[in-house]
Amino acid sequence: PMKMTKEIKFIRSVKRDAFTCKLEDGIKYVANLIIKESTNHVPVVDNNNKLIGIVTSFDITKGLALGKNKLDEIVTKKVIYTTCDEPIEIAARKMKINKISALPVVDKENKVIGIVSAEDLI
Amino acid sequence: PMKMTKEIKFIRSVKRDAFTCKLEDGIKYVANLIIKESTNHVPVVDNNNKLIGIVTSFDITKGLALGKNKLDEIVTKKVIYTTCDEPIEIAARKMKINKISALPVVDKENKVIGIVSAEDLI
Ligand SMILES: C[S@@+](CC[C@H](N)C(=O)[O-])C[C@H]1O[C@@H](n2cnc3c(N)ncnc32)[C@H](O)[C@@H]1O
Ligand SMILES: C[S@@+](CC[C@H](N)C(=O)[O-])C[C@H]1O[C@@H](n2cnc3c(N)ncnc32)[C@H](O)[C@@H]1O
Repeated sequence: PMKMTKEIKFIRSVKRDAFTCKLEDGIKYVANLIIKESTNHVPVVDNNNKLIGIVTSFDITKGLALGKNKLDEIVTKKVIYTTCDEPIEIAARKMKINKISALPVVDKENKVIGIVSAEDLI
Repeated sequence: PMKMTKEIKFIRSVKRDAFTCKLEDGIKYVANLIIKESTNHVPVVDNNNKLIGIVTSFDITKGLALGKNKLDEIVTKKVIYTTCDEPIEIAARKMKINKISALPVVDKENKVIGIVSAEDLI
């Protein structure tokens, strides 16, 4: 008889390119990046491309609502991320538990190599 | 032998409350609504609660980038929506094809009765 095995998918097969920024960039620069690349989530990286934060259109909206105009004031510094080897179900659960809709993908050195959002998993 | 039937899920079982606004509201009002209710997608309704547009944190970010400060200038008027009876796979496909991450849920009179986002479907 034929065996019914469910194929496990990993982040490697669904991730997209990430568009990143630095902490010294302005909010307007990030806003322009968001609309130019049609992406809501911009990982923040240091000079070695290592993940140090994330800023999203939600954060820019928050900046507008609360009158904050420096990127440093709206960046989320405790980032929830994923890796190429993670099963997509684990990544999906991370998003649901934390009420977020995207995860930067990092390599073993914590460098940003991509991003995956809820839309990529549905 | 036991039959393997895949249960079909409908939007009715996954939708959440929507927080809406009117065209005459200000961008700052909508920005505050977005962060207060922790939601990125705000359907725009008329005086009868009928769907006439949608504005998201992406649109507010676009407004900031392009110097637009009226809500009417950043609202998306051609809205892709769903209904309670739609299977979630159809809703998911609508999101993927249009590169959007949420759909307002409307009743037979086109009144907004909820919203569903990609995070609710993963
Ligand atoms: C908690 S969510 C709530 C709104 C909505 N569910 C969403 O996904 O945007 C908004 C906040 O999550 C943060 N965020 C988004 N992705 C994140 C991630 N991968 N790790 C940590 N925080 C993240 C954003 O910086 C933003 O301040
Ligand atoms: C095309 S998406 C691209 C960025 C990203 N994929 C996202 O979902 O925000 C951004 C635009 O989609 C629009 N949009 C979001 N949900 C929509 C919906 N249900 N129907 C029509 N337009 C929608 C927003 O108004 C915004 O201008």
